[in-house]
Amino acid sequence: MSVVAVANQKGGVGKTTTAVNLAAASAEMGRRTLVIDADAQANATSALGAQHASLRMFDALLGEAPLRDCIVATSWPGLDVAPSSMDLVAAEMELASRPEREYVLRSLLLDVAPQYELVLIDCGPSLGLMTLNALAAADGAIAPVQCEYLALEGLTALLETIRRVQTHVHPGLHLLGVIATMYDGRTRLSQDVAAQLKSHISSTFDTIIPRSIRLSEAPSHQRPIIDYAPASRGAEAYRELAGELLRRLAAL
Amino acid sequence: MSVVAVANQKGGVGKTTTAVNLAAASAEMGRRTLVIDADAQANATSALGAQHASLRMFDALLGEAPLRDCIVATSWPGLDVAPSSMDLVAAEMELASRPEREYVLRSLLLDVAPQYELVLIDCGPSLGLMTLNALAAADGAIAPVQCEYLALEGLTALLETIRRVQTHVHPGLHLLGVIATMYDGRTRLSQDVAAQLKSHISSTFDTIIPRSIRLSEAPSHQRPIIDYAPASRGAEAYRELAGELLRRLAAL
Ligand SMILES: Nc1ncnc2c1ncn2[C@@H]1O[C@H](COP(=O)(O)OP(=O)(O)OP(=O)(O)O)[C@@H](O)[C@H]1O
Ligand SMILES: Nc1ncnc2c1ncn2[C@@H]1O[C@H](COP(=O)(O)OP(=O)(O)OP(=O)(O)O)[C@@H](O)[C@H]1O
Ligand SMILES: [Mg+2]
Ligand SMILES: [Mg+2]
Repeated sequence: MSVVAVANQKGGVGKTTTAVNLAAASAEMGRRTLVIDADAQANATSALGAQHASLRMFDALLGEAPLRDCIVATSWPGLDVAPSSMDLVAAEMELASRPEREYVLRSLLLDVAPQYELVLIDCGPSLGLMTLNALAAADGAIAPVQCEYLALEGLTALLETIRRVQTHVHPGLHLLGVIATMYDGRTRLSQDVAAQLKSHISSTFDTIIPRSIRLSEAPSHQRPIIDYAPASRGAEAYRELAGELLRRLAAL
Repeated sequence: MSVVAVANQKGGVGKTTTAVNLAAASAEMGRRTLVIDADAQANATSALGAQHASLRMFDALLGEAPLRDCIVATSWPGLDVAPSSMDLVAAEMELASRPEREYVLRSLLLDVAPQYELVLIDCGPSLGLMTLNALAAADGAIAPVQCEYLALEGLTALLETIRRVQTHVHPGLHLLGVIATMYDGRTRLSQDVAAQLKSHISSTFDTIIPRSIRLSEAPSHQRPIIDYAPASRGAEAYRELAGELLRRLAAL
């Protein structure tokens, strides 16, 4: 089992869109895949149609139920999701006073390890305890970065956090790479930001995710892009990215 | 002095863009205006060119310096900013254990009340203690909502939080309204979301902020839109929104 945390404290950069669509592309290739929704907004949960589940990550994190009971199958073969809810905010506060508080998610995942080949953890726009749990549980971190100026600014803080987690919490964590998202080739801003990513951060993925209206429509239909618009540029890009990710994981 | 919190826990919906550009439009109209950057990402700080300031909100919140010493003038007459920094995360954790922890910002603002007619507080993508401080200090809250499906989902949680603050923390807080942002008239999604906002939330502002590349370029030049592209649709929209906001504040 490989575990990948999708993280970036900057808001709205495409974390959920990346976690959900990478997972769907991975399942389409026949890999048993799990999405962990580690964000109280529960966007990954609704993007995969699991918003009516009764047990959630809140229950697993506070030990009310084993993680495997909180996992639901989605409509797409080989793709499961551990749904979230707004009370994850309360769970995070509760965990803050516990010993080993960064390792709670990591130990929960041991319970389901034999059943999945890939686990993708969708983090919220924060570097708080839930994101730390995701990074401590992960073999690798990937950071979507919107091709906008303000998103570039936050990158240093994110890379610094990953370094700190590697030093103090989980030395086995790798930065798998950053992903340029919402790239609009017609604008100089997108071109500049994507070029800066490639030149400053050697692990930048080759695949660039284009800005595409189909990608932003898909969650309102609660379907991943490979189902909502299978031949679209967005679907192609996430299939390509899934291939690149799996190659980088295999090389770890 | 009127204090307005710009809040929404959904990431990337245009909180910083709205706080910065509303403030600049208000100063352009001759109102002495202050932006408080209450987000550790410090995007409002850099969008106004104040990233090299020495004292920050961290210092004021922990009582190391009075708020008035942490405020810097910007290049635009009548517009000041209280800059933020990444260590605001640490300040938030430190405040969590104090009595009256939600009211720290509110009491700090009393110190500068005579000098400003309008204060805009830029909140980060969270409903944590800093955002609570902003709501407890505010006469009104405004919520930018991106014209996308996932942004609509988070609205219930935000309105619920505002109600709870009104009941338990600050009964004088008003929801001034939600603002449709990044509206792209060519897409059905934008039209649907904007229409849903107007029909479900009576306080939705009439002004709609269009998606405009000039708006996303302006922060990389560290200038508000009314200076970077004064005749653009983005500048016009924020001037119009500033007028609408001031009318709503006057009617409180
Ligand atoms: N490549 C893309 N093209 C067009 N729209 C996109 C793309 N990727 C994401 N979006 C849309 O942009 C918005 C932000 O994306 P998303 O919610 O995935 O970001 P996030 O980083 O998970 O946000 P948060 O910080 O709130 O968790 C959503 O409405 C989404 O549908
Ligand atoms: N109307 C608009 N048209 C085009 N781009 C916009 C518009 N408003 C904001 N942007 C861009 O979209 C991105 C997100 O906006 P912004 O950073 O203001 O959102 P935010 O809600 O403050 O994000 P966070 O949740 O991280 O604090 C930025 O890169 C910004 O420049
Ligand atoms: Mg998300
Ligand atoms: Mg912001």
